Amino acid sequence: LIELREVSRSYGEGEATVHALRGVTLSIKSGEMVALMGPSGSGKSTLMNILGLFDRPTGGAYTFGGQDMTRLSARQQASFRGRRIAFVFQGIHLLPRLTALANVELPMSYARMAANTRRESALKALELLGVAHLKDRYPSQMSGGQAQRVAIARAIAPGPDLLLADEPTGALDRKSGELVLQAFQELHEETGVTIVLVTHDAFVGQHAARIVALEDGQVIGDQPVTDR
Amino acid sequence: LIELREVSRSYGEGEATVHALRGVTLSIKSGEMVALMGPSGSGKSTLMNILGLFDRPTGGAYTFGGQDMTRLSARQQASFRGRRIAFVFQGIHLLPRLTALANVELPMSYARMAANTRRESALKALELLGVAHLKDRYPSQMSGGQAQRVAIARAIAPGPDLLLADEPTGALDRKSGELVLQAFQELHEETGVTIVLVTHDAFVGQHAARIVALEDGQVIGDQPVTDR
Ligand SMILES: Nc1ncnc2c1ncn2[C@@H]1O[C@H](COP(=O)(O)OP(=O)(O)OP(=O)(O)O)[C@@H](O)[C@H]1O
Ligand SMILES: Nc1ncnc2c1ncn2[C@@H]1O[C@H](COP(=O)(O)OP(=O)(O)OP(=O)(O)O)[C@@H](O)[C@H]1O
Ligand SMILES: [Mg+2]
Ligand SMILES: [Mg+2]
Repeated sequence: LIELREVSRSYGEGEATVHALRGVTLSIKSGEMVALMGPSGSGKSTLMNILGLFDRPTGGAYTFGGQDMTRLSARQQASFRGRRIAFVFQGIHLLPRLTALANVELPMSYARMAANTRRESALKALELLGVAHLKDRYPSQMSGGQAQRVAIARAIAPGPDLLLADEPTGALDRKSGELVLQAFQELHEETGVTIVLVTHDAFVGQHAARIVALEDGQVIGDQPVTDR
Repeated sequence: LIELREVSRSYGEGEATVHALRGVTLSIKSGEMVALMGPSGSGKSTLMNILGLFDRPTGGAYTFGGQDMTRLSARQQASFRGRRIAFVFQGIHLLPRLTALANVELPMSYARMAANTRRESALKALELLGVAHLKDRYPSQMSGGQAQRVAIARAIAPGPDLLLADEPTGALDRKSGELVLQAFQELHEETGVTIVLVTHDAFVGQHAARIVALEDGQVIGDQPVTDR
């Protein structure tokens, strides 16, 4: 499904250039569940932003379902992403003036889903993450972990082809973290979604089928997870 | 140093009332290092906001150094906090239009520290957290973990009396997380600062001298950490 070949991303010029990614080559099959791990500053979020079409590489190629993503205009990227990719950001990013339910429904209204199907999918996703009772609250009225789970519900509700989750359990206790992993697992079994999750938690990494290790902008390891 | 007696905090009224804290009684001695742990939604951030004078309890008493905190006006609270308390928020909260260095120096300029002492303390704190090389970058130009460490440097630089850290290692890999704990330890040894940190990480909890467990707005456990 996903082919990255020698993907690079740098910021700045000359001596001050920051090479966030230096030639990343990676293939991800449809339906795979991959954990992306590595030290702070190693390039994980940068790679996720490129996968999620929020950013373009400065070098290399990115093909999704056989289509060259670097050839799309910004508008085409946004449309493609809206239909097929879901993203959980490292910093949560809920819209503060919408309730939890409205936040979860928003991407689906952009995708032009019928109102009742949208509501049903939204409530089911909130339920799965244990936060359905907070559907009418605003982001400022929730705890950090509750807001994070609403952001995750928003990502899984439309049943995307590709789910990109940047540290989805960062602000969660063990119990809520397990709820999240179970929700991903369930989505994976029901829809065959491809999942890439960034995590610092070895326990979370073990839930994936494969671990890609990043360091200093390069892939330094790519191993299946044995003995799950 | 800190006395909380039957502290309660609720939101809303009537049937919809949310009891975020239900009668928390807790004493913290000067120089203690306490870990506050508990499930998502159990009231940790609410308790931290009250300790940090960002919020008032709806019931109960809060005394700091013998002084009744609930009797202070909003302006007095802000002034007291500025001089004596430092806070690391669950969501980082750096000012996006200031560089890392400027962000770290800001609380010290409010406290009217001399410019050279301020700069020196800021650079030392950034160094301790392994992010001194990022001092001229803006928050949007840093990784999540790097931004979190700048927020921590900002909290420790002025040498506060009370350091409140809400999930300071949430977005960090093991190595950066250890840097943070070492920085707290070092500050604790040098200045005898009182530290309360919220964490979901048992490993981080073990670095404290005592663990207070919160559940559903109440203290359900309060134990010294044996065998460190
Ligand atoms: N403005 C508000 N209105 C209503 N309920 C609120 C409001 N703010 C917080 N709450 C509720 O108060 C409870 C405690 O929230 P708090 O943020 O203290 O939890 P927490 O222990 O920090 O959780 P987490 O580990 O998820 O960060 C939660 O159930 C939350 O939904
Ligand atoms: N706009 C920018 N200008 C300069 N450097 C940048 C910019 N954005 C990111 N970087 C740098 O690129 C590198 C990779 O950042 P990235 O956010 O991908 O790291 P990460 O692996 O997600 O880290 P973390 O685990 O801390 O979230 C970092 O060294 C970061 O400082
Ligand atoms: Mg990141
Ligand atoms: Mg919290």
